Amino acid sequence: QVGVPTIERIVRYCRYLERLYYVEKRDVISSAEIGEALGLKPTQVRKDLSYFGEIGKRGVGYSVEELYFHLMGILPCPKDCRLFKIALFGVGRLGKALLDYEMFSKRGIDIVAVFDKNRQKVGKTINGRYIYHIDEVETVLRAQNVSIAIICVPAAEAQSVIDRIVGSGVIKGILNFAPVDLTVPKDILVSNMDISAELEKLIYFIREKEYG
Amino acid sequence: QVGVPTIERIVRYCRYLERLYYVEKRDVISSAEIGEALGLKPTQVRKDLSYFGEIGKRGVGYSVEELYFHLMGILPCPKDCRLFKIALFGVGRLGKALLDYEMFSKRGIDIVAVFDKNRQKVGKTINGRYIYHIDEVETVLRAQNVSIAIICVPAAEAQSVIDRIVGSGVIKGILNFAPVDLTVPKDILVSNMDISAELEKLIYFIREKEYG
Ligand SMILES: NC(=O)c1ccc[n+]([C@@H]2O[C@H](COP(=O)([O-])OP(=O)(O)OC[C@H]3O[C@@H](n4cnc5c(N)ncnc54)[C@H](O)[C@@H]3O)[C@@H](O)[C@H]2O)c1
Ligand SMILES: NC(=O)c1ccc[n+]([C@@H]2O[C@H](COP(=O)([O-])OP(=O)(O)OC[C@H]3O[C@@H](n4cnc5c(N)ncnc54)[C@H](O)[C@@H]3O)[C@@H](O)[C@H]2O)c1
Repeated sequence: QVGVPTIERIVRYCRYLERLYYVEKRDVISSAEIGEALGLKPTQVRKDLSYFGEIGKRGVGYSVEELYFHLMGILPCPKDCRLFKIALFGVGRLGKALLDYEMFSKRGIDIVAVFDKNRQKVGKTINGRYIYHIDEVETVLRAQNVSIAIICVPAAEAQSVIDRIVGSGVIKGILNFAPVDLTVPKDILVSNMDISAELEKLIYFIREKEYG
Repeated sequence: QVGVPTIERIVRYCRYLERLYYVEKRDVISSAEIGEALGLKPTQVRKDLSYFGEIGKRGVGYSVEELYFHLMGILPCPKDCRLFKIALFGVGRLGKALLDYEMFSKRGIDIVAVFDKNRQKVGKTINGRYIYHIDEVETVLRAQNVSIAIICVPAAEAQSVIDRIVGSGVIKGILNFAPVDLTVPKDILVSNMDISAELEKLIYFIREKEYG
């Protein structure tokens, strides 16, 4: 069983190596250099990279091409991601920014259904997707075989939206932006996004650098 | 030197314990239960919690109150965060959603200046903040003593905005949402946000659970 932090690091290695491979056309890279770029200890990098199979040579470093494609094999590729149909709830500022985000199609993130409760938005289309009313959630999620939900509704509405989504019986994972703790059955995976935590981390490291 | 992943876990422990302390009014918690809730191995939890000083008792677990306030002491508290003035670039859908995000003020995240290049937006105010034109960036960042920038401009514009920000000489950290790799001097910390990576991680763990 691989833990959440390991996969988070693998995603970061992939993003970093993608740039080295395609943009900087680098051939070789050491665990020390990867660690330096990503704020990780070289021992952690070596441990991670050997967890999924031996690919580096001591003293020489890793082949960027070999390492990149080896790690990409661990993560779901765009083709795999596309198998998971996604619904987005709340077509407000954040929801619209996500619907228009160019990286989603590149990574195979396929948002097939969009929901809102505002009668002036329902029935329109946005970026080619029809906006359903929240009352249609059960039928639409089943008909479109949706398994992941992105929550972009106000905090006060989030739990009631979740209860309806869970009631559809098809959801396996939730990416939640609403600043509330959601109560969800144990078999559904929830990932809570909080941009303020990203800023707290940034401030921690700036202080660390300034005052050591 | 504490690594980035350790601080990421500390932030997650704090959010989790905040709920246990204030909402569920729990007294004691074990490393196993923390690990279960956050997708971490209990050994990793124990290692993290002992890194910053001994607080638990073998066999009994940790006092939720003691642990919560101990960990909160490691992270910048709202009062500390408020010392770091923040500027946001790009008052579009994402920028507006961030300016209106209620958790920022709760965590001491203080966005003092906002910039755009669209003449129809410049000169207006949003959530009480005046929208400056990007051409005023050097003067305003210095005058307001800004040290952190949040980038919400289109990918094609991001590097040129960064170059101007760096030119001001006061920026120490950048939270970047634009889907491009930014070239930034080594002494400036950059944190790149990518929601598609969050969804890739979610899909990885759903697959792991389904097919093991
Ligand atoms: N996690 C983060 O870092 C972060 C950052 C910014 C905003 N947010 C959060 O994201 C959410 C959306 O923010 P926003 O600025 O886009 O808000 P918004 O008000 O612009 O949009 C909310 C949308 O949700 C819709 N809605 C309300 N109740 C609904 C329901 N029951 N079912 C379906 N749709 C419903 C509204 O009609 C509206 O279109 C908020 O909860 C906000 O706090 C989180
Ligand atoms: N990282 C993620 O997960 C994620 C998710 C959604 C969107 N995004 C990205 O966030 C960015 C903003 O997205 P959006 O939907 O809000 O776009 P948007 O078009 O609604 O807003 C962009 C804003 O930037 C302003 N702008 C353009 N050039 C500028 C410049 N040189 N200086 C100052 N302001 C300038 C525009 O006038 C506009 O107000 C895009 O790069 C998008 O790809 C990232």
